[in-house]
Amino acid sequence: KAKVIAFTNQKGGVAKTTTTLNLAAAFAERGHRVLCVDLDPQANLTMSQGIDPDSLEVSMYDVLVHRLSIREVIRKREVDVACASIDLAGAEIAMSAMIGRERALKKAIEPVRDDYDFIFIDTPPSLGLLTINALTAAQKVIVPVQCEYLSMRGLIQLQNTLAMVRDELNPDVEIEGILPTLVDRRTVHAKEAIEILEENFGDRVFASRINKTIRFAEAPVKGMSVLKYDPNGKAAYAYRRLAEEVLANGKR
Amino acid sequence: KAKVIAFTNQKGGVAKTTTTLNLAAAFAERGHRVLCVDLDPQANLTMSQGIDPDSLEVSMYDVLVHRLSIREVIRKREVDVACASIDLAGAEIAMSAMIGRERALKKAIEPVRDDYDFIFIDTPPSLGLLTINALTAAQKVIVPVQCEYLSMRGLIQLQNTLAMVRDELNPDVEIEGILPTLVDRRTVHAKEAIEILEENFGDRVFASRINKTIRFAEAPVKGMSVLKYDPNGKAAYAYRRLAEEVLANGKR
Ligand SMILES: Nc1ncnc2c1ncn2[C@@H]1O[C@H](COP(=O)(O)OP(=O)(O)OP(=O)(O)O)[C@@H](O)[C@H]1O
Ligand SMILES: Nc1ncnc2c1ncn2[C@@H]1O[C@H](COP(=O)(O)OP(=O)(O)OP(=O)(O)O)[C@@H](O)[C@H]1O
Ligand SMILES: [Mg+2]
Ligand SMILES: [Mg+2]
Repeated sequence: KAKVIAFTNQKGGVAKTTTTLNLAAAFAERGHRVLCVDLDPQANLTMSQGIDPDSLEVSMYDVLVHRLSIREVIRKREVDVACASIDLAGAEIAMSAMIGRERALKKAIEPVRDDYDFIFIDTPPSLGLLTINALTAAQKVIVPVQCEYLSMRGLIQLQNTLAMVRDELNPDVEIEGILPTLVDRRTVHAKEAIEILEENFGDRVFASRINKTIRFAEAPVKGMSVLKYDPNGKAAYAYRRLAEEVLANGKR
Repeated sequence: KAKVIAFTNQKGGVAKTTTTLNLAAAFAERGHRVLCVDLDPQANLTMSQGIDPDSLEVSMYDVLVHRLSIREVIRKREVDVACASIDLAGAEIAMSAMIGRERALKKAIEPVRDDYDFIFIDTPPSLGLLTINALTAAQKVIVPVQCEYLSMRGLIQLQNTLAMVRDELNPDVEIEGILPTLVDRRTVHAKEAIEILEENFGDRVFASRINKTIRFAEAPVKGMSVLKYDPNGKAAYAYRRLAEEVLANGKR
């Protein structure tokens, strides 16, 4: 049965999508079968694999709201992608009156859990119903954090939300790790921020760091992960190292 | 009567909050009376003026959902701030059944429009009901855009949403300008992205650019705008220049 990991942080632009896709590609490179579920109406993960969300007849919206089989929205690329489209922006209102609205995703991925080793879920920058669905379906959560003040402030709220999900919907969900991203090693601000992270979260902060490099912005234009776009570069190496760390943690 | 400007882009982390606050500070420096309305449950603008959102009894949530007077949630700092709190995360569901749910903000700011020259609205990274409220209350929209592929892709969707608001809710709303932010002048990727912006949006792209500098991440820690934190630095200068450009456009 696949292990389900959600990539969550309500702060915008902290590399949730970049981390979901590139960690998945690093896992696939090591021979693991990985499904990426794009749960963001912006459909950035879908776009980053070269798929045009506007060309899709059906998407994760139909899976959640009309109980369409998730197999109908999976496209095979470097990894398998369960595609999003802008329709998802209407999912929260459409689902608000549904019974079991928080478990729709958990139910939808159950039938394919034997087909994969890992299922990764990319979430929108909010703590609304779509993200709650991801936290209810997941066993683990990876929290990308930009090492800046505004991004760090949001972590307290994320922990509160996670505690609520654990009480009401999913007793098993826990933080796999907190990932410092968009790190600019030249600034004191980033160093101080990482120190604060480690003081507050201890060993739940990954040893791996993802430094800033323009390669991450270039790769999505080509519809590729950085592992495919620049296989021997620092960007690819950073996510391979994170993959090792996450897989090693899993064995403990 | 105050001119109302919304700062909107559903892409996360593109400097919506940073632009709202620092442009407001630049306007205030020139003697204009400015109110900033924080409509984001993350309450980053509220935090960036040194106000702890968790200490607030009431916030913009109560203004929208319980029709509390907006004067009750305004705090005076470098500029006046109508504060947000995490309660706002529940506003969309609480308002989904209300009659006139899209006009709640427009009605709420009407009584204070004579007290200010400008009212700026910071929005969350989504095109949900809170952002629709901002677009319905505003005459103009400033769209901060990070010069990267994923951020640019979202502009088409934003234009579609704006057209819908114009048809159904607010015939006067139009784009004041598109602001290239987080610009790293060293990369080809940013140069190419700005060229694409100008090809598609012509003179609606501001001449002003906001370059990357760590000062922007440092200032919120002190609860200050960059104009107060580093008054003679490049960061402050960039927003003063934008203020000149926006004010000059307004006179045309
Ligand atoms: N390590 C990095 N170095 C440089 N740029 C990066 C890095 N990681 C991500 N980026 C770029 O930063 C931008 C934000 O990343 P991304 O879109 O993955 O964040 P997100 O958290 O998914 O955003 P949103 O909140 O909008 O969903 C993208 O343009 C991406 O290409
Ligand atoms: N020109 C700049 N140079 C460097 N850093 C910047 C710049 N503008 C903003 N930042 C930093 O980038 C991060 C994102 O900016 P900000 O929070 O204003 O974006 P946002 O669009 O409001 O994000 P969200 O979508 O989460 O609301 C913040 O940590 C901010 O300090
Ligand atoms: Mg994303
Ligand atoms: Mg913001």
